[in-house]
Amino acid sequence: EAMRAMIKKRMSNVRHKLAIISGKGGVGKSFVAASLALSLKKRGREVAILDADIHGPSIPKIMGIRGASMYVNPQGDLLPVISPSGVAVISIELLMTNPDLPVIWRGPLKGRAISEFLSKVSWGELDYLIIDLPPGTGDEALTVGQILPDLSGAIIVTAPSDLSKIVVKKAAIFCRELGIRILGIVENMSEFTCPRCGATYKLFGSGVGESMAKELGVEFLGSIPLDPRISEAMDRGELHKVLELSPIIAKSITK
Amino acid sequence: EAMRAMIKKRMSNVRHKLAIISGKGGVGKSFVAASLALSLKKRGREVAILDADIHGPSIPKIMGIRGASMYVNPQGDLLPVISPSGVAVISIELLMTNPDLPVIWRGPLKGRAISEFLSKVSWGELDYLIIDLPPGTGDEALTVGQILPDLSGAIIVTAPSDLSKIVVKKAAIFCRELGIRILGIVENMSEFTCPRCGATYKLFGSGVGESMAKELGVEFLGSIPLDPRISEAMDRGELHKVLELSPIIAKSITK
Ligand SMILES: Nc1ncnc2c1ncn2[C@@H]1O[C@H](COP(=O)(O)OP(=O)(O)O)[C@@H](O)[C@H]1O
Ligand SMILES: Nc1ncnc2c1ncn2[C@@H]1O[C@H](COP(=O)(O)OP(=O)(O)O)[C@@H](O)[C@H]1O
Ligand SMILES: [Zn+2]
Repeated sequence: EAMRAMIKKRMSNVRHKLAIISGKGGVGKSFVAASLALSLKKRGREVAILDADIHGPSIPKIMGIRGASMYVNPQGDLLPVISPSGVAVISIELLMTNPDLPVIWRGPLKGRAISEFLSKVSWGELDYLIIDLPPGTGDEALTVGQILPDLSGAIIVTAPSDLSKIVVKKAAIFCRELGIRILGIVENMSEFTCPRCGATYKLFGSGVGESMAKELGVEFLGSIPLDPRISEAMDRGELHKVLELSPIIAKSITK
Repeated sequence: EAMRAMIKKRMSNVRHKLAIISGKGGVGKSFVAASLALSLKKRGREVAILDADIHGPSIPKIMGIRGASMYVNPQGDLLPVISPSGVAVISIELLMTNPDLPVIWRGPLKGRAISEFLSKVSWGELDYLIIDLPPGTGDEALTVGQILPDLSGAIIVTAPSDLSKIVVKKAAIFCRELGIRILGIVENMSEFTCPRCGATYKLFGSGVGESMAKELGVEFLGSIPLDPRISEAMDRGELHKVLELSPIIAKSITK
């Protein structure tokens, strides 16, 4: 209908649309989405992130713009907030007068919010649109998968535990069912190295990323260590300062 | 309507109903829910867990019964699966012929599934019903909060990062809005101690659980260390073997 035509028009200036999905919460989806966007921007690309997590938006905080607001221009276009790094950000949190309040919505409203973002936002000329999907295979992921024309693909993020593997596998099957190409798998928080004595620990298990990539016949993009400097940088909105801790992010860009 | 009357009848033999909530995924909600249920069972109580995470059910795996099935008796009651520890388990995964497949449902179906569980399951005489809620403040949490009569309260689980704190705070406000009593806050994965050299690291930040408890005027139940033996035990369905690693769980039981 009219909405789809509008989305098609808005998306016509966006070259690549990448979804970051995991199914399981807390594996580092927002971390990978934000790191990917920052690495692309560093290489001179025009980049925006859509925070599709309606209940737990964390992209504004990670990008250092918590408390900022999105505005509507006289023509009725929704304008992204440009973060200090130059990456444009769209998030439900940037529309709220009080970002502390929970968004207590049932499915239909969440689907509506996502389609409003895709049809009303003036994205401008973009090389990459990165979409940070929430945990689960519900309304938000379905709306993105069903109404976004020619999604370039999805990067799947997993943690090393069997528990994560089981839930993340469901996200892979979800992509297959919706015809979304899986660009590869990233394993996050793979190991921790003690700064004092150098001993390395696999805190959550091991080998899940690689074995899943084999099982699904997709590329294993690599693993990222668990490093307290990453969590600290995310809490401070300074992820651009620790990008070198996850070299595989830049590698996955060339996909 | 008829559904509510049915739920009231089913719940009349259940003494305490506790919800385990966090808002943010991956902080250890399922770990706390399962540990609480196992600790209560060890003290001779009759306990059941309702896995309300429709998209990412992990309770069957944690309780060692992945692949089992729930059945319906001749009177049409849905029967829980009794895990090796004696804790009864209800989960969408126990109704699926292939537990690997994703549940790709929009909000209304998820709300329906939760109310079906609460009205069709023959819970028997229970001292405690523990409800493991999924991340977010959407359909599943709303349905539980709105249709479960006299919920005894909710335990909030957070990880030590600011990022978790922001999303978890939304869950606390959600509880307040629905009139659900907050029994206390548990901080999980607070620190890791290197087994080789004894150095302790706050991998995700610190002090969030305590400061949130103060902010909300609720009890801080304590913190649980990040220990690879916990993740291993969860992946093997042997959490009962490592209960002593989180002594605060038993403490929160007396609430
Ligand atoms: N490689 C890492 N090292 C240390 N902390 C990490 C790492 N990846 C993620 N984190 C932390 O783990 C938590 C969850 O990450 P997040 O990106 O929010 O996951 P998701 O989007 O999957 O819920 C955050 O507090 C973040 O700071
Ligand atoms: N205290 C802990 N120490 C080590 N691993 C933990 C701990 N708590 C949780 N985990 C691991 O972290 C992951 C997330 O835990 P889970 O209980 O599934 O979180 P949630 O239910 O909030 O998504 C699981 O792989 C689990 O094994
Ligand atoms: Zn050490």
